[in-house]
Amino acid sequence: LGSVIPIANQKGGVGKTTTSINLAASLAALDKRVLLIDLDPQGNASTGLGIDKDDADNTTYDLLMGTCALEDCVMETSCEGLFIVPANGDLVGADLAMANMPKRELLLNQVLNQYKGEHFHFVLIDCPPTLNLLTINALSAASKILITLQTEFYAMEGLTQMHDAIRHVRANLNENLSIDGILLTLVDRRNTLDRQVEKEVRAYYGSQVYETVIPRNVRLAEAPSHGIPIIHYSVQATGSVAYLSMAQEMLERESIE
Amino acid sequence: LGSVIPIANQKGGVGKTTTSINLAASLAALDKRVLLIDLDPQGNASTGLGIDKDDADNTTYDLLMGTCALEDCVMETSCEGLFIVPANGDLVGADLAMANMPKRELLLNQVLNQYKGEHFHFVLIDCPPTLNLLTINALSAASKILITLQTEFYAMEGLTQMHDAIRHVRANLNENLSIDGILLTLVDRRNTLDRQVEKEVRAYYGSQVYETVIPRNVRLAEAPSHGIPIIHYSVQATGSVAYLSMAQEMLERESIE
Ligand SMILES: Nc1ncnc2c1ncn2[C@@H]1O[C@H](COP(=O)(O)OP(=O)(O)OP(=O)(O)O)[C@@H](O)[C@H]1O
Ligand SMILES: Nc1ncnc2c1ncn2[C@@H]1O[C@H](COP(=O)(O)OP(=O)(O)OP(=O)(O)O)[C@@H](O)[C@H]1O
Ligand SMILES: [Mg+2]
Ligand SMILES: [Mg+2]
Repeated sequence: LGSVIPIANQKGGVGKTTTSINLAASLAALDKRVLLIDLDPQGNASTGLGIDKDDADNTTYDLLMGTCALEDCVMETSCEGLFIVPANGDLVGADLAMANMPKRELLLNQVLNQYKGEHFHFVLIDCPPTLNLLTINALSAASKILITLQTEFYAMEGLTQMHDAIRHVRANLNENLSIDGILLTLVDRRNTLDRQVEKEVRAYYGSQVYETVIPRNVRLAEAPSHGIPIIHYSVQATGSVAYLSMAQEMLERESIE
Repeated sequence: LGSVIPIANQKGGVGKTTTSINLAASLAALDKRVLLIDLDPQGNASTGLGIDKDDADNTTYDLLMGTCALEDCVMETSCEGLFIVPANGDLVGADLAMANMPKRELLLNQVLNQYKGEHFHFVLIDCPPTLNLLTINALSAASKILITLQTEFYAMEGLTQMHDAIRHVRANLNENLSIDGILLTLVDRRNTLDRQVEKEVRAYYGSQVYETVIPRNVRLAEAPSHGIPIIHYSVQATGSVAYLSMAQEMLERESIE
């Protein structure tokens, strides 16, 4: 498997799912083979890619409980080169079920290491809005983490908790965990607050912050109701251009490492 | 204690904290004594009301762990009639700590029942964006739940999971739990998607949906950076008018019961 990249932030509604779907689709459009693992009990990434969650044979829940191998959970999507492990309501309360399992933080890491199927350049993981065992599993299995950040007042305060969690995982579970970057989403530069927060984040986190920002664009909110990523819904929309350019920037950052 | 009302939705970023702070402040402005319990490890409601979280003696974590009584956790805010039990990072991972405690779902209910301090007309609870033990504790202690809903595509799919959780709590932990209502937030009626979702929600949930909707209003996103509710930041803003009218509607619904 290639780079395993959770898309995480315990702050809710900051574009994690929208980034998971559209970054995955953009990387696939740039000829990469991409697997998206939906680790959120809400299953928004699965729905947003047109998957009928109640129809899926094996889901992320089955994967974590060890009742099926990764190669048996991977489903095709309507996008060439993009595959998904879907999530449904079974995942609600999974963290409680996992609490008393041995190596409870490393369950996902274990199944990814045992994967014997066709190679993926990228494995993206859509995380739930909470620092629970599901998110800790994603961080423990990760090569690097992508943090999506809305330019809102509460953004900076959430970052310190996320950095604490990253330090804890790096010290105890995954010494290779690094930060891929911070992606600013839902940005509306007409608002003073947005401009102020962007300035603060760039001043504090420097080159960790992606040059590309994702603007607020209603096409991004509409695309999931059609079950397709924005590049297949409206390729000339500002949201499409932004995610394609962000995918390219990710590849450039990857090649510099 | 009066009505205990969690403000909940496992979907992230749908205005739970914004509603907790501004509904609490509006009820206080209408001469009610209100307690806001911050049950979110992010502690956004505490910060949004100007509380220095690291300065607080007793927090929601201490309350749940039983190391202090409710009357010892209540702090004043800058608003007359509005009090808070603050939250800080101690609450991160509290659900794992609670997982093996007896009556783990009823810890909050227990401390509320033992309260011996001055009467509150309302106890509002700001919930985290996940159906974990913290949110289950809030539902188990509740008289009725207020669900905030953003008019977005993912909104409807989240509601079914919330209703499942409510049915589970009502059957096993709190037979009196009812739904106070569904409040539409971040509404921008210029968008077709917003109008479509609003129509669907009202058609499906009928009178459970508040007449008052909370419009998208940048003053609501700015107020927390000043540590005050919107009615003290900019009383003529559309966000202030909306929350005052919503508070009045809540009181009217309460008197009809
Ligand atoms: N750049 C954008 N422009 C417009 N709408 C957006 C944008 N990004 C996300 N949205 C919309 O905002 C809402 C929140 O985004 P999304 O669900 O991706 O966030 P999330 O962080 O995954 O939320 P959660 O914390 O619940 O998992 C969704 O309705 C989505 O369609
Ligand atoms: N009506 C509104 N108009 C404009 N901005 C709003 C409105 N309601 C909330 N916001 C802003 O949207 C963001 C998300 O709102 P908020 O934090 O209240 O949601 P939440 O459901 O509590 O999020 P979480 O799931 O992380 O707890 C915040 O930056 C907030 O200031
Ligand atoms: Mg999401
Ligand atoms: Mg909140």
